[in-house]
Amino acid sequence: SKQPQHLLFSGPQQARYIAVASGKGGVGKSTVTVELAKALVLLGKKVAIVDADVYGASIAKIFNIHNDGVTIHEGKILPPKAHDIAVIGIDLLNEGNTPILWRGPMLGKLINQFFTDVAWEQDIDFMLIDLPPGTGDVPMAIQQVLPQSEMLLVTTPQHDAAHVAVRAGLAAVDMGHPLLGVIENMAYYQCNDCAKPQYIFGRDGGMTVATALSVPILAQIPLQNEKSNLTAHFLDLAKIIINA
Amino acid sequence: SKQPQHLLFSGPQQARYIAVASGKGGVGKSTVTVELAKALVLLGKKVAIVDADVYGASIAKIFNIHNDGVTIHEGKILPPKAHDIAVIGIDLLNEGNTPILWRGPMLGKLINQFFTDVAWEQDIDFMLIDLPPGTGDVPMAIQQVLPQSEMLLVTTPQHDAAHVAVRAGLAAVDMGHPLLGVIENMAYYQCNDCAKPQYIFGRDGGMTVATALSVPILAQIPLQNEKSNLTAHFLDLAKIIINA
Ligand SMILES: Nc1ncnc2c1ncn2[C@@H]1O[C@H](COP(=O)(O)OP(=O)(O)O)[C@@H](O)[C@H]1O
Ligand SMILES: Nc1ncnc2c1ncn2[C@@H]1O[C@H](COP(=O)(O)OP(=O)(O)O)[C@@H](O)[C@H]1O
Ligand SMILES: [Zn+2]
Repeated sequence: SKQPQHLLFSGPQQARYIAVASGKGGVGKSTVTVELAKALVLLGKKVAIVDADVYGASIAKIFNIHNDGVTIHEGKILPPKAHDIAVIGIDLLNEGNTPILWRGPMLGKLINQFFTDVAWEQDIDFMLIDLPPGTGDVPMAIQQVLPQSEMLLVTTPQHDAAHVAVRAGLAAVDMGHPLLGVIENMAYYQCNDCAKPQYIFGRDGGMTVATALSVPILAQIPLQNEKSNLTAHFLDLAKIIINA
Repeated sequence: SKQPQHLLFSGPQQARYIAVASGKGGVGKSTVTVELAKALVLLGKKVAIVDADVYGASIAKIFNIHNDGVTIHEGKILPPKAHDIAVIGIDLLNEGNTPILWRGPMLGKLINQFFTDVAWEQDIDFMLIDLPPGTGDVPMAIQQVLPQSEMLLVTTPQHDAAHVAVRAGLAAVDMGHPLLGVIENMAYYQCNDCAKPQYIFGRDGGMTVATALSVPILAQIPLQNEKSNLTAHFLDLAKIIINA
């Protein structure tokens, strides 16, 4: 995607940078980021994840990566790996558990740190960036460092989740980020007994976002506690994104 | 429950104070608080809710109460009402949308404010207190103001939600709060087509918490997007709590 580079930028030059956003928390944004990354790896791509959700980092937790302190190599941080995916986040840089109040220049500095102080391998194909929910000041800070990054929106079928996702999408478009499309998560539940799809959270969320932003619905991911049963859905999604 | 009163305590003297806690966010703690309050009102009780989740207040949002500025009456805040339930929370006291960094004495002062600066009606039967998820410093601050309050724990069937709920329960017991029991939320989904219960998130969460803390499972609330379909479940729960 050829990000314009400032001098210290250590991110991989040839990679596609895709930010994953949602309007509200709890819709499955981090789950989608992790499962999509795994599917891209299964298709032979080299993938890294930046957990930019500074207010509620969860990628390291999903991968069960503990903060044993980072390893420094030639002055840069070596990101830990899980499932062949390099991962960095505030919870891996930050000791302790204090709610983080990142504002203005502090926030810009932190986001920069993800792309200047980390030793990223240069042959990475996809850098996925897990954004905090909503439209706050982290997406702005990302925009400054990665003006060319694309964006994926995650919503559930629920009315309120879709409306705030539209707001997050409009804010991204204003900043010049191309929107790849919307992922409707928890879209239905496939009944174990009668195999009929159950639209527990309604049916319109994905369509509401897609129509409002004129973007495609890239996937409808079912409600499934055992995430390994979602592999086929995420492989389909990964193929669409690789060809986009 | 006859809380020991300091001079300025404005909470109702004869009310039962019940704190609603969970280990992690997103398990439905606030939804359970609101639906239980509505069921208690249907059974003729007078109810108020204190939203002490200072990091993620949501009770006013669930009731669609907007922060139009509070009304002051004889130097005290008049809590707004929805469905006959008086509600106060940081989002109704606080202008704007900044993430709140409440620590130590500031936090104690805020929690106190809920019980000294608000004009509570004295014939309230139940004061429900929605705690932040986890075991941080808000439950400690509540303990100081309301040493006799009882506690309800909310979990989903998921393994990780149950384990953190047990930790929240053990912390409450250490502080001398009697545990009423555990509510397993999103316990199952009643298939619309074949009516067979679907245990989407597994089956053991409530039982794990109940056994670890030697408390009863008070309710198993199904996954149901239309909350009005949960009335019967919450009426049963309210009857158990009134008689506890
Ligand atoms: N498709 C799904 N089916 C079942 N549970 C899901 C699904 N997607 C997410 N979850 C669960 O929902 C909760 C919230 O997901 P998470 O990815 O943390 O949301 P967000 O990042 O939007 O806050 C987690 O417990 C996760 O396991
Ligand atoms: N029994 C239920 N069935 C369906 N959705 C539920 C249920 N309980 C909660 N929810 C939904 O789950 C989300 C999280 O609930 P919330 O009460 O805000 O959780 P918490 O207070 O634990 O963070 C909300 O969108 C809410 O509507
Ligand atoms: Zn069925």
